[in-house]
Amino acid sequence: MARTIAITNQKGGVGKTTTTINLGATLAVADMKVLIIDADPQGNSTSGLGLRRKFSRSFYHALIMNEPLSGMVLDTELPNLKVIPSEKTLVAAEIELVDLPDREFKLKSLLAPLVHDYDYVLIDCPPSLGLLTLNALAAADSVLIPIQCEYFALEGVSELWDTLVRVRRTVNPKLTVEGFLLTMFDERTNLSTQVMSDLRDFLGSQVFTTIIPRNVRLAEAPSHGKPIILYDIRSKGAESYVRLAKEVINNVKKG
Amino acid sequence: MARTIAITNQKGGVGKTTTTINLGATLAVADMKVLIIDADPQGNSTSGLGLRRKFSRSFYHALIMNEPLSGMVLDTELPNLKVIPSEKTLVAAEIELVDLPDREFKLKSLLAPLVHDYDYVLIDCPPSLGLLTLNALAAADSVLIPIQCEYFALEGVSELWDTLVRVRRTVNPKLTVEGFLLTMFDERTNLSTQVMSDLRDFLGSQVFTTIIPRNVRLAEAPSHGKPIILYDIRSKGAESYVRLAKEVINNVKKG
Ligand SMILES: Nc1ncnc2c1ncn2[C@@H]1O[C@H](COP(=O)(O)OP(=O)(O)OP(=O)(O)O)[C@@H](O)[C@H]1O
Ligand SMILES: Nc1ncnc2c1ncn2[C@@H]1O[C@H](COP(=O)(O)OP(=O)(O)OP(=O)(O)O)[C@@H](O)[C@H]1O
Ligand SMILES: [Mg+2]
Ligand SMILES: [Mg+2]
Repeated sequence: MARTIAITNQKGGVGKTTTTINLGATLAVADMKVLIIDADPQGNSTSGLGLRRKFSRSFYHALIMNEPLSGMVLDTELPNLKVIPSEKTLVAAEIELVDLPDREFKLKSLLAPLVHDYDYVLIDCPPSLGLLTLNALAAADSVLIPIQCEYFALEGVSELWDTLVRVRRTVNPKLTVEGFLLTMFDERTNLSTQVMSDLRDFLGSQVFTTIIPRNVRLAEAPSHGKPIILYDIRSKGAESYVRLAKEVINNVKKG
Repeated sequence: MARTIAITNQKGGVGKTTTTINLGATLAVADMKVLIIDADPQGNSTSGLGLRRKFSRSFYHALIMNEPLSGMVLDTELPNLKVIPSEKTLVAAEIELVDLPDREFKLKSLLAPLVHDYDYVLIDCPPSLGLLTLNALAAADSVLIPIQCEYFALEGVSELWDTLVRVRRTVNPKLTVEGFLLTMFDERTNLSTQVMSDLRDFLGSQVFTTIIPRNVRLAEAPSHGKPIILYDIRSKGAESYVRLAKEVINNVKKG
């Protein structure tokens, strides 16, 4: 039975896609069967794995036209890593879902026939708290929240917290927090260190021990369509995502 | 008559808010009367200027309850800089606007009585191409597009381009491009230099000569509620936004 994790934060550019791709790829290398769902109309998880324009059906067709997800699963360079792709047609879904009954539960019912085939399902969310993200939160067992070590990112946490509380009360009472992940950490700046200590004080053990450093190899990898573990396994970026994968696997044991 | 500029890019975390605050503040110091409209439910332009929770009416009340914008203009530390604030209630506007007639033109009609009081109106957009951004694009004379010098940011340009073309054909035939602004440029990395040369080749003179370097003082300033020109005028960040303000002022002369 898969553990479904929504990777979300309405703040833009905090490392949601980078975490989805690289946590997914590292879990796959550790022999876990992983499915990535790209729920962002920007399609960055799709293109970051070199899959842009290599498909005819995408997440939009499942969500709005009710086509089964099993018909749109794409292979990647890693045998244990599969992807449900997205493209800009998904932008329309936010508006087209508004008038549908059960509009938050579309993804949850689409996923039901698939979860037994995987150990992890990771959902890459857009930078908003609209219906695409709500679908991911209703379908997920837990949320992983990347947080950039900067001021605006800290500010958004309380709003995200309010949303998670509301989601637990309405569409998904079982939703838990997988963890808060500090990203783009630059040990040379006071800002990073200050935000890190604020977050650890506020959120305690909910913050992953692993911190993702700012590392240009992570920003280069998507232009080669590869996760960091295939692009540069010796980089600090790859090392940090290997540590994160270990924490996530151990989290389940604690469960 | 004000020049209304929408600062937009659906890619998250590329420097939309940082550019709105710092271009606005620098124009204000150069004796221009500037109004910033925070059209993002995250309210980062509002909080980055130290104004969070210092108001009872915000952009949501104008957009959905038709209250006049003139009743919610806030002062800042700079006499020539004013702000229409936002808070998370604005999230609901994306859905509440869907069923309204003229849903894309709400902001344009709200702004009409105000534009004569200012030289520039800058609209900070959320990281999406939904109805809040469409309202900004329908009301604007031009768009300023911050682009991070990284792979995913380059990818999003073609989607943004499609949207701008569609907006010119439907809601705003006069919309022009103020310019593409390269942000968070790090001269030490090949990635930044490569993306910069791609953008200059694709977009030519549409790209501002001014480049905004990655500079931690820009990321620190919002936690003190100050634009960079008041937080650290000697920083590279402040210098680059002064150069940008000069280019924007000269653009109008050419315009
Ligand atoms: N640890 C890191 N070090 C350096 N660059 C990084 C790191 N993590 C992500 N990046 C880069 O920063 C940018 C933003 O990251 P990413 O696109 O993963 O964020 P996101 O939260 O998915 O953005 P959006 O809100 O637009 O979906 C990208 O160009 C990415 O390559
Ligand atoms: N030139 C720069 N150098 C260093 N940090 C920067 C720079 N510009 C912006 N930042 C920081 O990077 C982060 C993202 O910038 P900002 O919030 O302005 O982007 P945005 O496009 O408005 O994001 P969103 O898509 O969430 O609205 C912020 O923490 C900001 O302080
Ligand atoms: Mg993303
Ligand atoms: Mg912003």
